[in-house]
Amino acid sequence: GPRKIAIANKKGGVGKTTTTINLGSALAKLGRKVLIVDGDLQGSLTSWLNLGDNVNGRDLGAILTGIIPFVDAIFEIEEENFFAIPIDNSLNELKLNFNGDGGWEMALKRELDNWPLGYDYILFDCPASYNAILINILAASDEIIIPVQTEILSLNSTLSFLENLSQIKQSINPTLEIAGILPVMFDKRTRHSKEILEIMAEAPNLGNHLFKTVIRNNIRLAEGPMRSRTIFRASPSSNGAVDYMLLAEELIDQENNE
Amino acid sequence: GPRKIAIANKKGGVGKTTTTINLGSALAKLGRKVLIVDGDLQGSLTSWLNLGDNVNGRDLGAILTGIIPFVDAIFEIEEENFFAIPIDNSLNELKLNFNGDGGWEMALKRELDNWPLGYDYILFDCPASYNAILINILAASDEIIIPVQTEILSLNSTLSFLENLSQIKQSINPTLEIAGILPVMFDKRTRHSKEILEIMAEAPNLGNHLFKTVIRNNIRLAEGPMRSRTIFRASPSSNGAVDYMLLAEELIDQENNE
Ligand SMILES: Nc1ncnc2c1ncn2[C@@H]1O[C@H](COP(=O)(O)OP(=O)(O)OP(=O)(O)O)[C@@H](O)[C@H]1O
Ligand SMILES: Nc1ncnc2c1ncn2[C@@H]1O[C@H](COP(=O)(O)OP(=O)(O)OP(=O)(O)O)[C@@H](O)[C@H]1O
Ligand SMILES: [Mg+2]
Ligand SMILES: [Mg+2]
Repeated sequence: GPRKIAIANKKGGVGKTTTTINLGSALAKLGRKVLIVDGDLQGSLTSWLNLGDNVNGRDLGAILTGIIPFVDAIFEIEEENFFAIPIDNSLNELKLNFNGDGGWEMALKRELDNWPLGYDYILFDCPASYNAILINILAASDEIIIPVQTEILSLNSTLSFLENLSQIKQSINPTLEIAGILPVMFDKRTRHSKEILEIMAEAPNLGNHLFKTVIRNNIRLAEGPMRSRTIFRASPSSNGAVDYMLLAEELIDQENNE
Repeated sequence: GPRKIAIANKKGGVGKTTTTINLGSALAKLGRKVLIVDGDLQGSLTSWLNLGDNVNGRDLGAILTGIIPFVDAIFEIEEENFFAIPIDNSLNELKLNFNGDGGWEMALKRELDNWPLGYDYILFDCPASYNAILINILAASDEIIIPVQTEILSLNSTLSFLENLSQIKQSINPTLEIAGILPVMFDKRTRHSKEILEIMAEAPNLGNHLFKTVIRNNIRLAEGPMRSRTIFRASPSSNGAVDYMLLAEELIDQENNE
């Protein structure tokens, strides 16, 4: 079945959404069939792809609460092999805490196990908050990619997130593996960025999971969402496009080791 | 009583913690008595100030669940007029949703109303997620400062956050006013940053709340937390120090208009 990968970190603003969309697009360009899912009530992925107006009840929230099956929320986006599930950002997070009946954490997993899906990759854009949606995604995923900005606040939160993950593995999903830890917004002009990348490489439980690819700080990546574009449509020869294509290739290389 | 200000935005990584600590320090330097509170279970503020090891049950979580009174969680930090309340980041957010008895949203407000506190400013560092702690803070605060990175994803989330705020005002706290919207990480070298700042200035419901002060992108601000320092101790003559001092002066100017 598909590789189901959560793109997650409890630190905010570390490129979770940027990675989900641009890595997804790169994998689709390399011939993989890719589904990306907006798991963040903030709805950055949904608004980036301009899906907000078409949702009409076909979104992740409707899947989690059992109103529609998984396949009914899938939208085609303008590239080959590339599909998305939006989120309705008017959902109230506090009300989503499912009415406490057994197994609410497994609502998404049950859906995914039921539907034979012809995808090679399903990427989930995760919220920074520890809520019912994040739990569902981590329970349904096999792997996790953790973007980390090369700055100290991001590193500290990530170390604490790695501790949380081992608790989540024990209680919710023992099979969850780290596909990789991804340095992002790296700026070789600043000592701080280089210092933090060095600390990451040497940190136990972190260094051994680092991707070879480093996503460099590149304003083109921030401009992409202006006209609902991936980095490949907005600036195909930019550092951002090069880096996310390298990451996709590195992920495909991992397939042979699975 | 003190000005109680929430530093909040549902977009992640927009400088909420950086603003709480550095604005707080600047106000303390200008002679105001300042208390900053870590309201984010991620605990960036707590770890920045190296308070994590001393918490021993004296934190915001213990106040919200009624275990200790507000004043028992106040720690002195190494500057005059400057105090902090940490958070224990092992708290489980899903369990914090108070056992549903009436008025859990007002737990913090009740505490603050009970304790005559000699502070001029109480600044709350807010989480990016819509959870019970955020609701408590927004119910207890009189004002809100909204940091916005001058990039499109941040602007889009902020516009949606402003819509949420009017719902929160109606249901939880009609007195909550916007003290200001703060452009952060502004980089005059990029067209994108300038373009977004222009859009912000012209956007209805946003432009009229913009602070005159703009916080420029400055790596010194990212380095501060390395040795638990505010920008004033880490790099007193940097752009970051200048900008946060200007913001503090602008906030004090507002006092006369209150
Ligand atoms: N490599 C990069 N270079 C420059 N800017 C980047 C890069 N990656 C992301 N950005 C920008 O940084 C900001 C944060 O990225 P993004 O919104 O994708 O992070 P996130 O982790 O999804 O945030 P949130 O916690 O709000 O969900 C955005 O404005 C984005 O455009
Ligand atoms: N003006 C600035 N210039 C450069 N870097 C900054 C600036 N303000 C904040 N930063 C850095 O940007 C990152 C995000 O800031 P910060 O963690 O304060 O945001 P936040 O909104 O509190 O994030 P979260 O959503 O995770 O709570 C941090 O690494 C911080 O050091
Ligand atoms: Mg995001
Ligand atoms: Mg923060």
